[in-house]
Amino acid sequence: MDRLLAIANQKGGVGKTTTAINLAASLAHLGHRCLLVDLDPQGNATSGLGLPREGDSIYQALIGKREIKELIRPTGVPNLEVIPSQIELIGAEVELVSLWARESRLASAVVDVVSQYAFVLIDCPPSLGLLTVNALTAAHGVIIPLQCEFYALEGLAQLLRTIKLVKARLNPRLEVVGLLLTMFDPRTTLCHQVEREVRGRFGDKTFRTVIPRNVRLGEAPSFGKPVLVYDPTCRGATSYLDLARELLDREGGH
Amino acid sequence: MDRLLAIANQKGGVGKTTTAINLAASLAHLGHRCLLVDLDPQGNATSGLGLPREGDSIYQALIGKREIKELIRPTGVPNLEVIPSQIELIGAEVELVSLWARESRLASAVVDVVSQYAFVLIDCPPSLGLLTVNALTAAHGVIIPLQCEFYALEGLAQLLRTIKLVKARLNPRLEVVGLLLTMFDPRTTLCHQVEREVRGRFGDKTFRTVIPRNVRLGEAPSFGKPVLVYDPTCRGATSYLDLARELLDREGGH
Ligand SMILES: Nc1ncnc2c1ncn2[C@@H]1O[C@H](COP(=O)(O)OP(=O)(O)OP(=O)(O)O)[C@@H](O)[C@H]1O
Ligand SMILES: Nc1ncnc2c1ncn2[C@@H]1O[C@H](COP(=O)(O)OP(=O)(O)OP(=O)(O)O)[C@@H](O)[C@H]1O
Ligand SMILES: [Mg+2]
Ligand SMILES: [Mg+2]
Repeated sequence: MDRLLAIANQKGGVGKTTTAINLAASLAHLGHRCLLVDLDPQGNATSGLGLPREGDSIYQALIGKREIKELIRPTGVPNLEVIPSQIELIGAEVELVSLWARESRLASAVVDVVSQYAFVLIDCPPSLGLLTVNALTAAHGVIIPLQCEFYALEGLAQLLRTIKLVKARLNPRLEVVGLLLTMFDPRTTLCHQVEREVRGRFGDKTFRTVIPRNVRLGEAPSFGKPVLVYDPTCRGATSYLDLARELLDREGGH
Repeated sequence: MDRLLAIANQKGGVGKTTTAINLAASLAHLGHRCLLVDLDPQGNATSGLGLPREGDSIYQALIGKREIKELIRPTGVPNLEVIPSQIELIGAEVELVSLWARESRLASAVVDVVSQYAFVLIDCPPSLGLLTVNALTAAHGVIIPLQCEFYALEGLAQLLRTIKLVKARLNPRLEVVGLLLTMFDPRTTLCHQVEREVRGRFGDKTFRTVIPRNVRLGEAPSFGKPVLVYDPTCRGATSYLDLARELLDREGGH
């Protein structure tokens, strides 16, 4: 497969990290080798998998100091490895500005490892700055987690514009793989309204799988484990497993 | 009073915009003139109050093209005015880097309007870049909205470090006014654990008022209204009114 997917949305708190960790862990559980790249200075994907946010990180690869191969860490979950983030990454947004080929630093760094994995997933920070642009420039596709809220819908147009710009100028193969509805609470009309609007506007581009609001997804990171390991039978775990299967169906055509 | 407060937390989706809009509206409702500055390129505070995200915005004041006085807009809520955001603000993070006194552009821009309001509140984007640093450099105090989740606690140390740095080098009067627990769901043990941890560590710096998870807070922005106008009797509205009263008590000492 060797598919490289960015998990991106500049709106904060929509479930990017939760999707990156639990989709990667689900694909790994189904037997596919996965690499998760934590491109967010907050380092939530790193700590959510129980790794320390110290030592070398993706930052060193972006500024050309380390090979990506040297930064890969095991996670304790079979078939899942991670490239951690570190607080220095905060400076990268500004430091990258003056470097050559600043938008494609990540793309050229990952090129020699992508073929060793079925999937490489990139967790993005809540912004459309140079870190997210690097992820979009490196990626084959983008998964857009979307909370069923008003503000989440508002930001979508800007995100899709940015994806179009990256596709036109930096990465012609970039496609939107799918929009993923997250933290869905069927008791609220707001969620149903947003779902109707998103499926109406984006049709098949919207994953059939919907991730329900489930407190176990919020608890799992404090134990440094994906939800599939923390509580395999909860709805949070089964919904991300469903998402992994749906993604494999969609990607199967490639 | 003329207090200038930043609403900041680099963790995404913790309730910064919801707090900025509804605290400002509650203070206005209690008879205090308020100005809300939308410093987030997403422009959620602008649209959450029913204003268009077009035309001139705080961006023009940061780069020195417009006076802040010219950017003030009415909101339809008595005693509440807003300085809107606009998508150009996305570029400001990078553009400000090379300007003189880049950290204090906002501080020098607001200085002639602060005295006309009892409170000026600044809604910050989910990052610790130059926009948030500008807000911290201009502010008397910081309110830190905190979701009762694991990742929210994780980012706190980095935010407090940044506040300390700004206080030491750019703005000696900067204080943490309080940590505000948001989206609190009493049915989950996670929320109670986080509350115990935060009150244990920060004591009186934690507001007594806790904002419950309440779907009306998510619905109100789609009508362009603060929750106090959209549904004055709901728990979301009464909790922000309580917060405003508690803030007035705390600030009363100044
Ligand atoms: N389906 C869900 N049900 C319940 N809680 C969830 C769910 N998905 C995510 N969460 C929790 O909601 C919070 C926000 O999710 P997450 O951190 O994954 O979003 P994000 O988009 O990565 O945020 P940021 O913009 O800060 O990077 C986290 O505390 C997470 O544990
Ligand atoms: N107490 C609450 N109960 C229910 N929903 C809430 C509450 N507070 C905020 N929300 C909703 O949760 C989402 C996140 O809140 P909000 O946008 O205010 O956070 P933020 O910190 O400003 O996000 P960002 O980091 O993107 O700026 C919004 O859709 C908002 O309507
Ligand atoms: Mg995240
Ligand atoms: Mg906001």
